[in-house]
Amino acid sequence: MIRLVGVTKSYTVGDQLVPVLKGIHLEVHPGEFVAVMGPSGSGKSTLMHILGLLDRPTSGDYELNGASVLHLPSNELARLRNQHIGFVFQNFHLIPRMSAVRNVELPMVYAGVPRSKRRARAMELLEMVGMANRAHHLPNELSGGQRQRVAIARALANDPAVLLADEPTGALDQQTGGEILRILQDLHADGRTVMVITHDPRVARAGQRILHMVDGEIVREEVPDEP
Amino acid sequence: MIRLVGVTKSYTVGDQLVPVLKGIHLEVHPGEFVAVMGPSGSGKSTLMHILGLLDRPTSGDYELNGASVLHLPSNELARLRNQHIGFVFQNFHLIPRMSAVRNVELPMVYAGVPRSKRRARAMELLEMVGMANRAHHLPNELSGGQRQRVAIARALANDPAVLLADEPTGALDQQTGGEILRILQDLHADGRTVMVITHDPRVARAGQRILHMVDGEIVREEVPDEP
Ligand SMILES: Nc1ncnc2c1ncn2[C@@H]1O[C@H](COP(=O)(O)OP(=O)(O)OP(=O)(O)O)[C@@H](O)[C@H]1O
Ligand SMILES: Nc1ncnc2c1ncn2[C@@H]1O[C@H](COP(=O)(O)OP(=O)(O)OP(=O)(O)O)[C@@H](O)[C@H]1O
Ligand SMILES: [Mg+2]
Ligand SMILES: [Mg+2]
Repeated sequence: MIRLVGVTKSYTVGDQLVPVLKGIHLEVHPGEFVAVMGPSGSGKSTLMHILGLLDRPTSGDYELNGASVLHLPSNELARLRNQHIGFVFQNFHLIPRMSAVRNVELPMVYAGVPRSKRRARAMELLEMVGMANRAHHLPNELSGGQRQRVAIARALANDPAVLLADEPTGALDQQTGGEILRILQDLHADGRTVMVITHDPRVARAGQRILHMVDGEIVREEVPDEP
Repeated sequence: MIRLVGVTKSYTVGDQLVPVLKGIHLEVHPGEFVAVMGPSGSGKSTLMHILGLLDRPTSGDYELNGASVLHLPSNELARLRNQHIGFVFQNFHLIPRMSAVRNVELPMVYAGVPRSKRRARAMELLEMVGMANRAHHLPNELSGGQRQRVAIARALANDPAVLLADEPTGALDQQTGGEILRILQDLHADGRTVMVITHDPRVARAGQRILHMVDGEIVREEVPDEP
């Protein structure tokens, strides 16, 4: 159970205060598939970074299974991030000097998974996203959509209960995007909680709920029709 | 007049030869609006880098207004790139330590434009893409779609005759993407040559021709119906 209560986030740029999240109230139940849509700059990625324990709110609270995460020790936050939450970044954040397969293995390295098991699982995940034949390419030897797919594979490395994906099909053609959507739906069908930021109506409609953000607030909740 | 004759491009990864472009024949006439579509990894960005004089073919020729560019001295190539071709990169390539407005000014610095003129034009371009209120933010203080819009503004800095845009609306919501498409259409209406790689059918339909790439080749040309 993911719960945000009165979450705000502001940044300081020079001497300017830039308010970005202006009071977010949000509940995501275990096993839910939630989509988040909204204009460029409305705060979607900022919200997802807070949910992914990659950033802290300026004010308000974040409860995970009834307990506030804001008071957890940093090693416990790191463990949650590494093993329970898979995060697909909007700009991928692949390690430039590591090949695709080694990028996918990295979360497993942190989790202490043995070498041979890591390699087998990483290749299996790359296979799933159609990237097995580019396993040894560096990120700068991959196309935009290929990097995106490696980032998706990496997010799944430790088989997380929660998947947070920031525009996971943004760099993909219609067909490849459809394949990724099916993967997200399969992960959801297996009981995982999936939250996706997307500009693609087809991905949003796959959700059980669509949260619409404008200017730092959730202004509307939509329940798509059964497909 | 842009002309590619039998262009191939291959890379070496480890001891593997990776053929990426497999014989491209292409003509783009002055003032044309051409869209390029195709699956992730099919060679679109590689093709555009060659067209933008950012990369050289492995074999074949590239003629610009009847003369081969492959034999031009590097300062002449740099001048063409800086003043005649605007390039919007798929992953934006903004300078991390420079603010949005200084990133947009950079091509004008290379072209020797005086300081006050540069600042005025850069702010005007940022205004056009809805980014004037983030002019002094660094790239890491901007959302994904905001970086994309700054990259578009920068490509237009020296008022190029040719605009090459690699998925210019990929990170944008429907509405902002529509605004960018209108900008591309206005630039085209003013007589510029516009070539856009896109996964968005709405952008592709704005073109006078759509080139479909699969596995390193142009397999089909489509003429969209009049809108
Ligand atoms: N580190 C930062 N410092 C200052 N402002 C920031 C910072 N990070 C983000 N912002 C601002 O916060 C706002 C929201 O950014 P965010 O990345 O959450 O938007 P978004 O909804 O994901 O947009 P997009 O659809 O373009 O990805 C933007 O206006 C941005 O300029
Ligand atoms: N420097 C490189 N070294 C090796 N292979 C490369 C290199 N750059 C690109 N490639 C390969 O070339 C192929 C085409 O890449 P390109 O970036 O042109 O694809 P694309 O059509 O733009 O894809 P996308 O829609 O995902 O952006 C890919 O299979 C990629 O792995
Ligand atoms: Mg974002
Ligand atoms: Mg590309």
